Amino acid sequence: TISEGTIHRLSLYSRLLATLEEEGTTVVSSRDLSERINFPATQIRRDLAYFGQFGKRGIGYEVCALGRSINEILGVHVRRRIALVGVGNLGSALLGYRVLREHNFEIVAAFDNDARKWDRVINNVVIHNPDRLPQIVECEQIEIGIIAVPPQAAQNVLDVFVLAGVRSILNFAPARLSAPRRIKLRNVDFSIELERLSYFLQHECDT
Amino acid sequence: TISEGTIHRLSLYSRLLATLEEEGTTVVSSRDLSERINFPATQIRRDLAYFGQFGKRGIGYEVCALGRSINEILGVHVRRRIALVGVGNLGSALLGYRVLREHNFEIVAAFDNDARKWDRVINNVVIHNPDRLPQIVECEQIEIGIIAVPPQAAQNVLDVFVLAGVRSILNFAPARLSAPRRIKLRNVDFSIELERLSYFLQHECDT
Ligand SMILES: NC(=O)c1ccc[n+]([C@@H]2O[C@H](COP(=O)([O-])OP(=O)(O)OC[C@H]3O[C@@H](n4cnc5c(N)ncnc54)[C@H](O)[C@@H]3O)[C@@H](O)[C@H]2O)c1
Ligand SMILES: NC(=O)c1ccc[n+]([C@@H]2O[C@H](COP(=O)([O-])OP(=O)(O)OC[C@H]3O[C@@H](n4cnc5c(N)ncnc54)[C@H](O)[C@@H]3O)[C@@H](O)[C@H]2O)c1
Repeated sequence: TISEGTIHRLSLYSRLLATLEEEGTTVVSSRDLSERINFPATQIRRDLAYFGQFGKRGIGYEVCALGRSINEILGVHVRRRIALVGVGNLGSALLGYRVLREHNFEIVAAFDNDARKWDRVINNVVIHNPDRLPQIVECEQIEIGIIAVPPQAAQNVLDVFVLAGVRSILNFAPARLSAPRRIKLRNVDFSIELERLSYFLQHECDT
Repeated sequence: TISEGTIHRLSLYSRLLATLEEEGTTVVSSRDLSERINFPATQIRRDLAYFGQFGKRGIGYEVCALGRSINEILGVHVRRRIALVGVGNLGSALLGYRVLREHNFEIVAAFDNDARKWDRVINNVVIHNPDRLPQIVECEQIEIGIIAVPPQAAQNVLDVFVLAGVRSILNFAPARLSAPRRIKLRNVDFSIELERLSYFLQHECDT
């Protein structure tokens, strides 16, 4: 099975190739790629070969074609419809995050158990009563659920998503959630990003 | 130089060891660790050995001691003081994120160029006029800056942080920023996390 690290690199390659395309570059070698994203060229070639992408000897990879292939591998050539539960500070920030559309992600429905928020529209997304989630997941063909509620409510929200047929979930709440094996659950925690900075600060003087 | 992947794994080990400690586990083998976080035991042993952490043959690692060592390597045994610029939806969510304190991160000052927000207090953090940033960075000994402003303002905010002497920066704005080599800049983009889910959805039927 493919590692989480490999999938992460695919996202980085995808973004780099999109940038190269904007810059008008048509061909790129693994070495050029390596210099721009700071991974060994051997790693890049191995990743791409794993997915059946091979450069032309002495030339490299075609930027457009490779970018398209990687996006299809990532599944971002398909519009992914998302339901968001919890429209507080974080949820509102996610609703306003334009980058999602650029990668073919669209939050099509939002839910909050604060009745004062029902029927409000933020960035063209209506906020609904959570009772309506199962029905809306079905008719909106939602494949991804985002959990942005307080930690004590998160497991309950996950259970509702699973029952409604949502197959993948991004959780922001600091709670250890349990989900059936067939569901892909990913937890997000910015403090991990801060620890990268902390590591740098701790070892700054060594370099 | 150490890879970003290794630092990321250190954060995962740190969290797992904290959990094991809470559960009352005193000794753990690389194999036990491997089963809980889904990395090969060989990788875990290699990472730990790189940092001078060796288990006892036939026994494993002492949970408390290893956890402490890893936290010192990550530099989270030191309270890291943070300044946040941009107290909109995302910034407000970050101010309310209690997990930061648990990992010894503290947002001690916030800044926003919306004058109506000045002197407001959110979670014990005062929101200041950005003009005061250099002075506050110095007297508050701030080592980490967080950028949570709209993309067109982000480079400017980074430049102010750098001038003020902040050495590491976490940027949430979707903008390609340039920073001096000595500054550690990390960009956060949730759409990458969503692409992990998209990959899963795309290949679900293969598994
Ligand atoms: N992963 C990270 O790095 C990170 C960063 C910041 C915040 N967070 C977490 O994200 C979550 C949201 O943070 P926030 O600052 O937006 O909080 P918030 O209090 O502003 O928003 C929470 C929203 O969820 C709604 N809600 C509560 N229970 C609900 C339920 N059962 N069903 C539907 N809606 C419900 C509330 O009405 C509110 O609108 C928290 O768990 C917080 O800890 C995570
Ligand atoms: N990385 C991610 O995955 C992710 C997710 C959501 C949002 N975002 C980004 O985070 C940023 C903030 O999003 P938001 O929803 O909180 O936006 P927002 O509009 O709610 O908040 C922006 C805040 O920044 C302040 N501001 C603007 N220019 C400033 C300046 N020059 N100096 C100081 N303060 C300034 C505004 O007054 C406002 O309070 C945006 O760039 C958004 O694209 C990133």
